[in-house]
Amino acid sequence: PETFKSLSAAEFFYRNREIAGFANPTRALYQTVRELVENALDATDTHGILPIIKLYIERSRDNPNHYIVTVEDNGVGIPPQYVPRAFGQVLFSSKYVLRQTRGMYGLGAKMAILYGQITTGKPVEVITSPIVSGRIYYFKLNIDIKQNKPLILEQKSWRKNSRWHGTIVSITVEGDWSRARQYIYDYIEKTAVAAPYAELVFRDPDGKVTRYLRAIEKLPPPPKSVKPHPHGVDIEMLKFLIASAKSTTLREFLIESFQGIGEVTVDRFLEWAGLDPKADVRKMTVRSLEKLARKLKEYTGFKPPRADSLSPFSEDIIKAGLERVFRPEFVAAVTRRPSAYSGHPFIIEVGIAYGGGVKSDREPQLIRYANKIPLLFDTKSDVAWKVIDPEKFDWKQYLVNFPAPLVVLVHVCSTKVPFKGVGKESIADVPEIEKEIRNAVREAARRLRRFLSKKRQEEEMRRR
Amino acid sequence: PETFKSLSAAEFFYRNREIAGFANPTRALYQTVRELVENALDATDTHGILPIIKLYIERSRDNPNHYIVTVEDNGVGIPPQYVPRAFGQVLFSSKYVLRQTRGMYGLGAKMAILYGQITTGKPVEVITSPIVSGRIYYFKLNIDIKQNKPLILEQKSWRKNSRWHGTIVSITVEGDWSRARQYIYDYIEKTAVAAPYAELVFRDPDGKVTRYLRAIEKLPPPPKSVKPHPHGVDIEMLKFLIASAKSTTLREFLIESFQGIGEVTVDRFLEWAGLDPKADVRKMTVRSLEKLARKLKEYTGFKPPRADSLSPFSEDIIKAGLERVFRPEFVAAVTRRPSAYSGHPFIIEVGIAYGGGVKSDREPQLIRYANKIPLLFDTKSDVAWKVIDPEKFDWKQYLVNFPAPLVVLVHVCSTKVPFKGVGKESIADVPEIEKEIRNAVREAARRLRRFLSKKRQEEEMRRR
Ligand SMILES: Nc1ncnc2c1ncn2[C@@H]1O[C@H](COP(=O)(O)OP(=O)(O)OP(=O)(O)O)[C@@H](O)[C@H]1O
Ligand SMILES: Nc1ncnc2c1ncn2[C@@H]1O[C@H](COP(=O)(O)OP(=O)(O)OP(=O)(O)O)[C@@H](O)[C@H]1O
Ligand SMILES: [Mg+2]
Ligand SMILES: [Mg+2]
Repeated sequence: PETFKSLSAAEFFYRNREIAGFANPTRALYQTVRELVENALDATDTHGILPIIKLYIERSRDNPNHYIVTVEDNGVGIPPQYVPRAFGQVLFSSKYVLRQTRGMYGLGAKMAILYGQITTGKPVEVITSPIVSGRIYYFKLNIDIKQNKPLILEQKSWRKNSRWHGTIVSITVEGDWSRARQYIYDYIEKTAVAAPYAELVFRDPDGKVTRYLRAIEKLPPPPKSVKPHPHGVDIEMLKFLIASAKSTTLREFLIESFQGIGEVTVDRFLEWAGLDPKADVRKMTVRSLEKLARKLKEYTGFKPPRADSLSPFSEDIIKAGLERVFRPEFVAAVTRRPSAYSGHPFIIEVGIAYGGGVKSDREPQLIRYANKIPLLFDTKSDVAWKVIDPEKFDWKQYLVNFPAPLVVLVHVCSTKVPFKGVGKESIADVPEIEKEIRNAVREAARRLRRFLSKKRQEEEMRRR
Repeated sequence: PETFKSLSAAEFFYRNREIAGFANPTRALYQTVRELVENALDATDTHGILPIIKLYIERSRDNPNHYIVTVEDNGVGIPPQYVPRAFGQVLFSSKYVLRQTRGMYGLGAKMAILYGQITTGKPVEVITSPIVSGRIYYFKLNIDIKQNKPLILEQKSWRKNSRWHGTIVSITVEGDWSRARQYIYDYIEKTAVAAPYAELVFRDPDGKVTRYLRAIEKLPPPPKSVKPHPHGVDIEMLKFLIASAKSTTLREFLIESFQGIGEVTVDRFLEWAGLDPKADVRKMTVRSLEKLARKLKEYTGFKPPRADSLSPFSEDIIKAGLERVFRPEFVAAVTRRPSAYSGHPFIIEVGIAYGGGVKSDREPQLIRYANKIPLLFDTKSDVAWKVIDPEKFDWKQYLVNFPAPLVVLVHVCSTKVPFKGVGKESIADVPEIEKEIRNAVREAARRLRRFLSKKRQEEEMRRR
């Protein structure tokens, strides 16, 4: 007879860790670095702090295949009452709100800690001090996988005698530095180039130190947390919003719970939809909720989704980054206006670099970012490749004939990037996103064409 | 200040449902069909029952974009005390054991039910009767997303006056039949062709009925549930096994908990590893567990993983299937011996069809299966494509020059197929699996070469 059983979320992701990027020691070492660095950047630039991030990878003295990965940041720190769950409970997070952050699942740090626990048995060590706090806190934690809760092995705190604030996380994992190193160096390089306002220091297992100094002193405005847009709504979301709303009438509920619905718009919408403004939302049947969800999705009169929940690179930063890495003959960058899919605002940015230090290749070299995170794997299954693939995009009409020295950078930023998997390596084919990437690439490619056509004319003239 | 929050597993998969294949109404309708059909096949052929599976998709009278998807099977049924959680609790399953089944996550049916609930508000209806039961049970259920538990809206049962056994599941979802139909027909066709011992009936929203009659009366031996192999072990798995073991000494624990470790092998292993057979496993420190895990992984003297936990198609079924669909000029099939990755047994099967009814194309046409499930999406990011891609596999040396009429079928079956995502569409690059696929393709390609070379010689002779 069948044996029925339930799993905790920790057990599920432990058994299926390849889904989160922990398929083998090479990918696991890379993913561990990523998860910690992305948390450190979220703790700084999302909070208006110029980041200082230090990454150390050192070989463990007990076992040459084990690596101690430590990341230190000068971020907002974590209140001590939340530290055990932040690092010991799968699906626990401060990023479950509508705001552009690198983190979104409440899983990343825990996956790295879990992987360390199952391959080396070593617990995670966390040192943290919130800006407002007068103390520094130390925790040594394990994850109780079956119960999905933290096990505190050690905990202490002491008075802070400096103005230090931030977090240090140290995890020991099985890894393969010889195979992972090219990806980790590439990831750190791409992160630094895209965040010139950050100072990054990286010391690798051979003791080699790489330092990226701050190139600009100005931090982009941090993204704000916002309310959902009505176009993203479904029946269960309505039920959740109703349960947590203060308002009880439909009219007040819509104004309170959504962005893009003001005093004037709400009355127009209710009239168009044929709904009663005074209806008690707590008494709505499933049938009326289904109708409300459908009408909210169809109505075109709401303001478009807000962009202040987003934080793009900017055309200057993209151009500066491409210049620095490639010293190309030509560079262009495009930051599109905000768009939306399923009520989530998003912005597409595209950069093109051509010639100069760019190597010639038989297809475009695609560099991808999502919410400022460099994406290195599964390139060909990403929606951005679907757009710029020479089999789909007519580069010839822009005077680019392969083999050619062409780099295309694509950045997707959103309150929710539709990744294909929790390992965050490639983006799904969302039609609105695909369309915007195509428009941005065309815009940048037109500028490339003007440059190439002018260059060709000058060469003609010189020949005569 | 940051707002910390935890999510239930149901909330997590509700918010990130694109990760499970529910990104839009087209994919959602397709995925709903898949999840129900795969459950029906697991309930039959895994239990020695010749499957009779009926799939109905009908348009809802309330809304032309809503579809009622119903699947009926003659399987083992579900004991009534487990029905609410089987369909109302995410991460609840009877397939969390080491045995080849289509299901593995404890998520599939719940995702379809969740999607129905959020797009149409309609609950799932389940009718079931276990073989041994004298009653038929009916349930109408919702999922309480926040609590991740079932809400029973209605429940009744009545005496069975026939020998019927099995399950009927009916879910109403938002869908897009015009876009989804080609994928659903393809999926049903590929499922039927690979399961000639099954009877499948499909009635689509236009009323069209497609019937696949049983072609063979003999069911392949159902896979057996087995113990883990020592090569898959990690520290946390050891802790779980120790907690549930009856034995207390290391020697007895190893024999009881693992496959491939017998009375003779255990003593040889313990001597080689320098471990004490009488050590009390319940008192082992993390350090000694880490050493035990490492030694178990390194030792090469264990028997290879067992194949009775697997259920491949067989070369006859593959050839018959390819003949039936393509009427090719040439067909070959290879079923490899069992191999293993991370202690999980797996078998690779490859089929080749050439010429005849196979259309000519500029690259090989890849048909993929995993644990008998047809995989239709993300083909180019699958490990099988990585092997047969003409850029990586020298088809010319097998006398195949593109464009050519070549179909390659690849089947990966395992106690755990390493899918890239919970939507089960493509398989990750596990080195052992990639190597076995390559060997199988070469074997089949060699037979193709003999055929093509002979054919070419005959054409030469006829020309003279
Ligand atoms: N360096 C840090 N500084 C401040 N807070 C942190 C830091 N690292 C982790 N946290 C907190 O711990 C929480 C859990 O982190 P974790 O990486 O597991 O999930 P996440 O970042 O929210 O989402 P994701 O799984 O997408 O990474 C974060 O939401 C954040 O509140
Ligand atoms: N038609 C059916 N007949 C018998 N049992 C069923 C049927 N459908 C579902 N079940 C039971 O309900 C459980 C949950 O199904 P569900 O599809 O959610 O998960 P799963 O099949 O175990 O894994 P996966 O998420 O990979 O599909 C199954 O494990 C099985 O025990
Ligand atoms: Mg994180
Ligand atoms: Mg299932």
